[in-house]
Amino acid sequence: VIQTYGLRKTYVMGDQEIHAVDGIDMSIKYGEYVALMGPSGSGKSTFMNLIGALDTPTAGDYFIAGQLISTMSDDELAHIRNKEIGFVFQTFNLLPRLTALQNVELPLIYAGLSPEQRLEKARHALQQVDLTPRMYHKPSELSGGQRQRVAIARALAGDPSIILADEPTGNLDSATSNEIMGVIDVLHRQGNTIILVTHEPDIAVYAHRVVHLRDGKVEKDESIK
Amino acid sequence: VIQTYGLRKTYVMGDQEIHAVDGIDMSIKYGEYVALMGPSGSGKSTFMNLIGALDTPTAGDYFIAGQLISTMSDDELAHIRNKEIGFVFQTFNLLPRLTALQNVELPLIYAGLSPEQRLEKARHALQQVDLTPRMYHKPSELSGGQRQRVAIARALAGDPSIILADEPTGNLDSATSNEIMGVIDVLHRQGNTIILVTHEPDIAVYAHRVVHLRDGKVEKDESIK
Ligand SMILES: Nc1ncnc2c1ncn2[C@@H]1O[C@H](COP(=O)(O)OP(=O)(O)OP(=O)(O)O)[C@@H](O)[C@H]1O
Ligand SMILES: Nc1ncnc2c1ncn2[C@@H]1O[C@H](COP(=O)(O)OP(=O)(O)OP(=O)(O)O)[C@@H](O)[C@H]1O
Ligand SMILES: [Mg+2]
Ligand SMILES: [Mg+2]
Repeated sequence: VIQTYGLRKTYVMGDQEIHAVDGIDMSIKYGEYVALMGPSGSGKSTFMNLIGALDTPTAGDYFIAGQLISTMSDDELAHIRNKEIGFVFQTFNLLPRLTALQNVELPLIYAGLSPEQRLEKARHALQQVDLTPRMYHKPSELSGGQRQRVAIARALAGDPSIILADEPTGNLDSATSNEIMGVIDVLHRQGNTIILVTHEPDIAVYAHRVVHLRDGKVEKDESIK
Repeated sequence: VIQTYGLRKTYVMGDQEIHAVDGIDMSIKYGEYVALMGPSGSGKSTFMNLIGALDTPTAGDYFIAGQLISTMSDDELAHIRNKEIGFVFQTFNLLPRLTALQNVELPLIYAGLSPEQRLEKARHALQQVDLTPRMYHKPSELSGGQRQRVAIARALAGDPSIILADEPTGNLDSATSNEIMGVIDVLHRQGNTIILVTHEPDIAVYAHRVVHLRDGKVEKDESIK
């Protein structure tokens, strides 16, 4: 479902070139569960933003569901980002003036659901991450782990078929982490595709395949189940 | 060096009262190394903000170095926050328009150092967290783990005697985490006081005492060395 050829993202700063993603060929099948690991600064978030259609590559091709992303219209891209893909950001990226509930509802507005449907799906997603008592809080009125869980709920609320999660458990205690990984497991068994960035080996073991990045390139790609 | 009696922080939302910190008596000696653990939302960050003099309690007393914080002048409080305490925030709290180097220099301006001294201390702190090649980047041009390391460097640059670190390794791979914990270890052996919030048992083991919070109260307090 995801196919990249020679994918590159280069930043130019002054006379320096930073090859955040330095030529990645990757093929991820429908229903796969991949963990993406690698040192700080190795290009994981940059790569995730490229495959989430949230950023454009400097070079290389990226096909999603067989279609070349660079040839898609704005409507098609918006559809991919909001309906097909659920993205959990490493730094959460919640809107500060909206409540947790409103933040989770946001992608559902693009999906064209009625207000009643949106409310019901958003409430359900917040319940899945154990945040029902906090749904009217704004991000500044939430703990770090609670904000992370709102970001997770927002990614899952629209039932996307591809889940891209960038370090979704970094601010969570182990009990809550395991709960979240359980939710993701269920989504995987329902046939969805999961790509998860993590630094923690205890989280990576939930995946079926682990890809290691270093300096913007794939260093290792192994099956673990 | 840190003493709290019946410390409370209550948030009122509508007709609901949230007891984020619900009566904490804690005594931390000079040179101690304490890990603070507990579930998401149990009050760890709120407690850290209170003892870091970044927030005022709803009730209770807090003594730092024998002095009652509620009787301190603004100057004395500013001195405590910028010179005595180094604080690593859970969500980094970097200024987006400043470079990594400028962000790290910020607390040193309060300390009244000359521009040359500030530059040298800031560069040294960034080198300790392995970020020299990135010191002219702004936060938006840094990876999650790099931003976390800037936040750490900023906390350490002014050689504070009390280090309050709220989940300082959440976004770091294990190699970098161990490096950072090594730096903190050295600071501890130099006689500084360390209080570290963490969810990870592998990080908590560096401490000599572990305090567990639950629902804003101390649930357990044990020596581990
Ligand atoms: N401004 C606020 N208004 C209302 N409630 C708040 C506010 N700030 C924090 N809270 C609540 O206080 C509780 C404690 O928050 P705190 O940030 O201290 O938790 P924590 O232990 O650091 O959690 P985490 O491990 O997720 O970072 C949470 O339930 C949170 O929702
Ligand atoms: N806008 C930018 N300008 C310049 N360099 C950038 C920019 N954004 C990212 N970088 C650099 O690209 C590299 C890869 O960043 P990326 O965020 O993908 O790393 P990462 O693997 O997610 O790291 P972490 O584990 O710390 O989150 C880093 O070295 C970073 O400094
Ligand atoms: Mg990242
Ligand atoms: Mg916290």
